[in-house]
Amino acid sequence: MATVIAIANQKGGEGKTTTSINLAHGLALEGNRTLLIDMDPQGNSSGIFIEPDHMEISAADLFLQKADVNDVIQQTRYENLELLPSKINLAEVELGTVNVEAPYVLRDAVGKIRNNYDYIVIDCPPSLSIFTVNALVASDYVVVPLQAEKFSIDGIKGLQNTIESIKRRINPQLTILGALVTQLKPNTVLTKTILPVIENYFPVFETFISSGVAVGESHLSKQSLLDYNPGIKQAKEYFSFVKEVIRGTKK
Amino acid sequence: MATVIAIANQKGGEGKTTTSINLAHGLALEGNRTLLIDMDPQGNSSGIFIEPDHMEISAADLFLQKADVNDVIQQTRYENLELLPSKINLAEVELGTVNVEAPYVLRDAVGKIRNNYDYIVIDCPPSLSIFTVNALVASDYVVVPLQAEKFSIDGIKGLQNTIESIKRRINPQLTILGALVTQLKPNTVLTKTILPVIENYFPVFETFISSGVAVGESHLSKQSLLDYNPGIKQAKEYFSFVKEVIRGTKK
Ligand SMILES: Nc1ncnc2c1ncn2[C@@H]1O[C@H](COP(=O)(O)OP(=O)(O)OP(=O)(O)O)[C@@H](O)[C@H]1O
Ligand SMILES: Nc1ncnc2c1ncn2[C@@H]1O[C@H](COP(=O)(O)OP(=O)(O)OP(=O)(O)O)[C@@H](O)[C@H]1O
Ligand SMILES: [Mg+2]
Ligand SMILES: [Mg+2]
Repeated sequence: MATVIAIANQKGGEGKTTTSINLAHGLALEGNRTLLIDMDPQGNSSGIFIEPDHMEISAADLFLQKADVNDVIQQTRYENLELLPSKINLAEVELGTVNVEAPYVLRDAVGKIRNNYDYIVIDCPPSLSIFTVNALVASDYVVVPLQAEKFSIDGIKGLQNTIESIKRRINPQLTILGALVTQLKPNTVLTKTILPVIENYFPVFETFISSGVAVGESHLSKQSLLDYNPGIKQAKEYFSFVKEVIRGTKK
Repeated sequence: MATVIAIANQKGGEGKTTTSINLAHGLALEGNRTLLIDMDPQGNSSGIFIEPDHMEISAADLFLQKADVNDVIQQTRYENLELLPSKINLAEVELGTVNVEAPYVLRDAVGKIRNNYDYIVIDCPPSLSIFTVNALVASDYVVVPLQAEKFSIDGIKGLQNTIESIKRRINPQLTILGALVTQLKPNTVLTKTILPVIENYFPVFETFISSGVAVGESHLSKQSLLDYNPGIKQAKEYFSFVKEVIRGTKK
């Protein structure tokens, strides 16, 4: 039965998608049957694996009750890794989500397929919208990628409040696995000032992901970083992060 | 009568807030009476000038018709620069916005105060939500900050579609002033590959903003970069960008 991990942060550009892709592929490389769910209408993580124009069926169809989850899930070129993709039509769903059932769509879908996987990783959009709420309601753990930057801290309290509220009302077992510091530049004043602040809110992973051009290159070549250049610094850091996640989620 | 400029991009972390703060302050330093409007419930640009806890009245009150725009605007410590701030309660407004009037709230408010300013700069959130729509409906020009990165390109077509749609239906005079390349690292393969793609969609400003630690430091010290370290590379780049905007928006 799968361990479900939401990759969430309402701040934009903190590394959610980069972390989702590489955590999911890293878990798969470790022999885990893994599902990557894209909950962002921007579909950045999906786009690494499939062109939006070739996506006949996607996450929106789940929310509109037009498809069964088993029909939406597809293979990827990576062994052990499957994808539940999204494209821009998911944004239209958001307008219809002031109803009581709305936060549970993903949890119900995950419930049907949980036994097919060891891990499910959910990429969230930069908002505390219905899609992030669905991910948190469906998850056992949350990982919060964030930068050692002022605006990254502005939103931490709000994210913590949302997680606490979902724990209290809907999903008592939701656990914050930790904050993953990403895009780290070495030895800046920022880093020394901001890291202690993050530690006040969430446990922080020992692994930091440093800033490096290979990350953007891997996205451009539509590969995970672990595939594109497994020997490069940031790939080794993601491998190390994957090991921390496996240790932290042992049942 | 003010020229109104929306700073928009639904991709997260592309430099909207950094650009909004420094464009607004740069215009003010050039002697223009300037208003910075924060349309992001995350309130990152507002937080440079005022603590959310000290904000009794803010953008949400406009949308809830609880306040007149003149009461929401406040002074900043920078001469010629005023602020219409937001905080997290703006997010609650989003749920009530499936009505016909919703896209016009900001335009109506701006209409009342346009003659008080030479420029109005609007910081948008990372979504094509009601707040970005309000900004585009209220604006004469759009500036699109973006990185030379793969995911920055994924969303360009969607943003262009939204702008075209608002031009066609609501605001025919809306003009794309250009794309501002931000957080540029020197001479990467990414940059050479991605810049031509951006140019297919939008005119690109001659000024590029390079990546540098001073930017994050200025946010941490709650100053514009132009104030924090006017001699540093990225500040000079922003000064140069401000000049391009002034030239491009001459009436
Ligand atoms: N370690 C890194 N080094 C260099 N660039 C990185 C690194 N991690 C992420 N990036 C780049 O930073 C940008 C933001 O990363 P990403 O898209 O993964 O963040 P996100 O949180 O998913 O953004 P959004 O909020 O828009 O969904 C991307 O262009 C990505 O290529
Ligand atoms: N030129 C630069 N050099 C270094 N860091 C930068 C630069 N521009 C922006 N940043 C940093 O990158 C992060 C994202 O910038 P910013 O918050 O301005 O983007 P945004 O588009 O407003 O994000 P969001 O989509 O969350 O609103 C911030 O932590 C900021 O300090
Ligand atoms: Mg993302
Ligand atoms: Mg911003």
